[in-house]
Amino acid sequence: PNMAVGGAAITMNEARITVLGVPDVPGASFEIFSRIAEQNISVDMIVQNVGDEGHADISFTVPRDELQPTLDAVASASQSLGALDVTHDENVAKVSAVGLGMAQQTGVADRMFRGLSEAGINIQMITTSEIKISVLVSRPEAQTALRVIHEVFSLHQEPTDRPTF
Amino acid sequence: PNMAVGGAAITMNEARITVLGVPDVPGASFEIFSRIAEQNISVDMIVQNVGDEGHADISFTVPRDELQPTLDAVASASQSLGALDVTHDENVAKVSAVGLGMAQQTGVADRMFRGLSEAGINIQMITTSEIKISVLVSRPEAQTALRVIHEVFSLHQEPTDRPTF
Ligand SMILES: C[C@@H](O)[C@H](N)C(=O)O
Ligand SMILES: C[C@@H](O)[C@H](N)C(=O)O
Repeated sequence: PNMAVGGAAITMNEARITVLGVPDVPGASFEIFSRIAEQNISVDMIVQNVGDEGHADISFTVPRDELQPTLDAVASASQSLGALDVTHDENVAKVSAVGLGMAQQTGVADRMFRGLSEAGINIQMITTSEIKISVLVSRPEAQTALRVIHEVFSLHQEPTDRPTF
Repeated sequence: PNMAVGGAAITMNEARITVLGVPDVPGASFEIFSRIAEQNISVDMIVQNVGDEGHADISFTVPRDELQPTLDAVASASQSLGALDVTHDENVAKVSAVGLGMAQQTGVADRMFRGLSEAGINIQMITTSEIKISVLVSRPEAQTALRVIHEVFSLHQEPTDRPTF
C-alpha cells in the first residue's frame, strides 16, 4: 500500500537517559517507570531493544529541564535492579516524519534515512508507530534533520501534489 | 495532563530481526532499510537504542511469512556494513496500548508494565509514539498480554466510565 507523510515534527529540548544492563526479566521495566511516574515526570520516547545474555538497555527521553529529577528517580530503580549503569545526554532532540497511513513504513524509513544519511546526520535512536517514525539526533543537527524531512517528503508542497511512498 | 487509553491492539504473526553491531555512523540505517525497501517488504516496528563504543543494534519486525526474504536482504546489508551478526526470532507478537491523548505517556507505561510484570510476561522490545506504547512479547504470551492491557485500562467498560491516567 502507499502511504503519505503529512508532516514533520521536532521536539528540540529533550534529554536521553539510558539504563544499561537491566535484568531482562518481567518487572524490570515496571521498576523503572513506576519510579518515574511517582515523580510525575513526563516521558516521551521509550526504546528498548532485545536483550543479550539476560540483560537489556532501556532508554527514554524527557524534557531537558526534567533531567535531574529523572536521574534521581532512575538511580534508585537502577540500584534495586542491579543494573550495570545509567547514562544520559542532554544535547539531543527528537525529529519525526508523521504519516497519515503509514501502516507499511518501509518506504518512509528508506527515504527518511537516505536524507539523513546524505546530510551526514547520525541517528542515535529510532522508534516507530503506524503513523510516525521518530529519530533522536544531536540538538545542533536537529533543525537540519527537520529540513531534510521536509525536503524528502516534499512537505512544502500542497498535499495533492505530494508523492506517496 | 491526563491521558486516555482507548484501545489495545495485537499483531500476532511477527518476526523480529536484529542487526547487531552496526557501525554507528550516518548511512548505516539507510543501508539496511534501502535493501529491505527494494524487496517491498513491509516493516512494522523499528527499534534502535543508542550506540555503544561506535556500534548500535537495529531491530525491526516484519510479518512472519516475510522472514526469509528479509533475512536475505539484511544479510547483504550486514555484510557491506561490517556488522557483527544478524539474529532473528519468529515466535513473537506485538501488543499495544493505543491512546487518544498520550502526549505524556508516563502513567500509561507505568500501568501497562505493572500489568505485564504481574502476569509474568517478559517485555522483549519497547517502542512508543504519542498515541501508542507497543511491546514485543513471545507469541504464546501475546493473548495474555492483550488481556492484561484490557484489564489495566478497563477497556471492556464504556468510554465514559474509563479512568484516565
Ligand atoms: C528489560 C525489561 O523490559 C524486562 N524484559 C521486563 O519485562 O521488564
Ligand atoms: C546505527 C545507525 O542508526 C547509524 N547511527 C545511522 O545513522 O545510520
